[in-house]
Amino acid sequence: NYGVGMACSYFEGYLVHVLPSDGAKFFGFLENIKIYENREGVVFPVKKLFVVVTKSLFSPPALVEFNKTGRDDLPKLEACSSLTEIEKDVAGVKNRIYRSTAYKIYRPSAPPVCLCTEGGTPLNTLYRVLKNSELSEELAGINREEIVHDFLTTLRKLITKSPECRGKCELVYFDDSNRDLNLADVLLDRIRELE
Amino acid sequence: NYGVGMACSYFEGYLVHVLPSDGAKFFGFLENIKIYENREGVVFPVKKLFVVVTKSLFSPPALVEFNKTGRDDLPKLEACSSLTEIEKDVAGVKNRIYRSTAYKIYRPSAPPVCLCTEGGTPLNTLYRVLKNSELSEELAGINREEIVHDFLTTLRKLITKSPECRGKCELVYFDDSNRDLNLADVLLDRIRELE
Ligand SMILES: Nc1nc(=O)c2ncn([C@@H]3O[C@@H]4COP(=O)(O)O[C@H]5[C@@H](O)[C@H](n6cnc7c(N)ncnc76)O[C@@H]5COP(=O)(O)O[C@@H]3[C@@H]4O)c2[nH]1
Repeated sequence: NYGVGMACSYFEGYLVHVLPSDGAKFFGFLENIKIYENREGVVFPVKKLFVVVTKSLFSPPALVEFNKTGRDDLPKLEACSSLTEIEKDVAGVKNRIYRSTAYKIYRPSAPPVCLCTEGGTPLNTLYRVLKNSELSEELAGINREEIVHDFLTTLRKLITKSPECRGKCELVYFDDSNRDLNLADVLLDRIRELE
Repeated sequence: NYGVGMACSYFEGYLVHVLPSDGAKFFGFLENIKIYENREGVVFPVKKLFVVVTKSLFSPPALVEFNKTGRDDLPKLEACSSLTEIEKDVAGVKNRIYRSTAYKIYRPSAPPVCLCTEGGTPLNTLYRVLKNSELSEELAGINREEIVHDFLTTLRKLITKSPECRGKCELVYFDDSNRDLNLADVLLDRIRELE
């Protein structure tokens, strides 16, 4: 089951590296956010990794591409610098680097809001696989809605069951085919729910 | 089909980023090796990325762990520094870093041999998933041999079909349950075949 497999791989191959403390030099995601807050003089109202999963599976290189062009009346995302990197030897690659990006949401009549967010990488990779006709025949018969549903359900379960990852990651489903929706607003709503 | 899906994800989520030129500042894997050769004053007899796929699915953090301890009569791997990093914005993560490791194989009565090699990361992630009893129920009924076979077969096909990746990646199957086998020797044999 593709969605379930992707969620397991994302959890064990990524979240497990970036969320918990490693007991040595990496103090964990929450600590990483606090270090950034002190260094940059900002505040993250919600100290979680927001993973944006889209209906199309696609995630642009930078989430700012989801902003509505020419609409200064709407909140919009802007990328800031990266949080402190995590460097570890993984499967033969020495000093493999895991890096998360801080974003600001600028609002027309309120102060900006900081958060750590990114796209759902395995789904974006699948999007690229399906676009590549050479590859897509290998995965014929795939149902995107089912994959997104299985990915989200399985990942939520895995995160909740893990004492070290629970409460540090927020999954945000975004219907990028709906032109009335603005990602920055969807993220602001979720932040308000969690504050 | 898990093995097929992993091969597609590894190809489209990794090999496509690190093997071809990106038409701008990254000149491709071959160029990357030549830069390293000039900088470090070494020669890579075979300028390919050697991906080591094991029977157990496990890849240690550094491939040197496959060396036979206390056997100075056998060739052994030693990790060197990394090749030049590739930095690109991917799925909302700004400046995500992709980095490959150069290794030397030291031989008891011959000069050392340089190569760029690593483990098959997606299989190592699956190994960790299966070890985690919370996750393994999600993937019950998995047959490791079948997964390795499907992963290798699919990946070989994808690499061969791609003009930009063809000839730049060598897949090496290593039966890590066979104590008579030494990974450094298996890699040397493959290098001799390809020289
Ligand atoms: N946002 C984000 N940042 C990261 O640094 C990162 N690293 C992994 N992942 C995602 O977690 C999952 C598990 O990763 P794994 O390493 O087993 O497979 C990876 C791995 O086998 C290989 N790969 C990707 N990046 C690297 C890398 N830098 N070095 C070696 N191998 C890599 O290609 C597979 C697919 O990668 P992505 O399709 O980018 O998404 C992965 C995957 O869904 C990441 N996601």
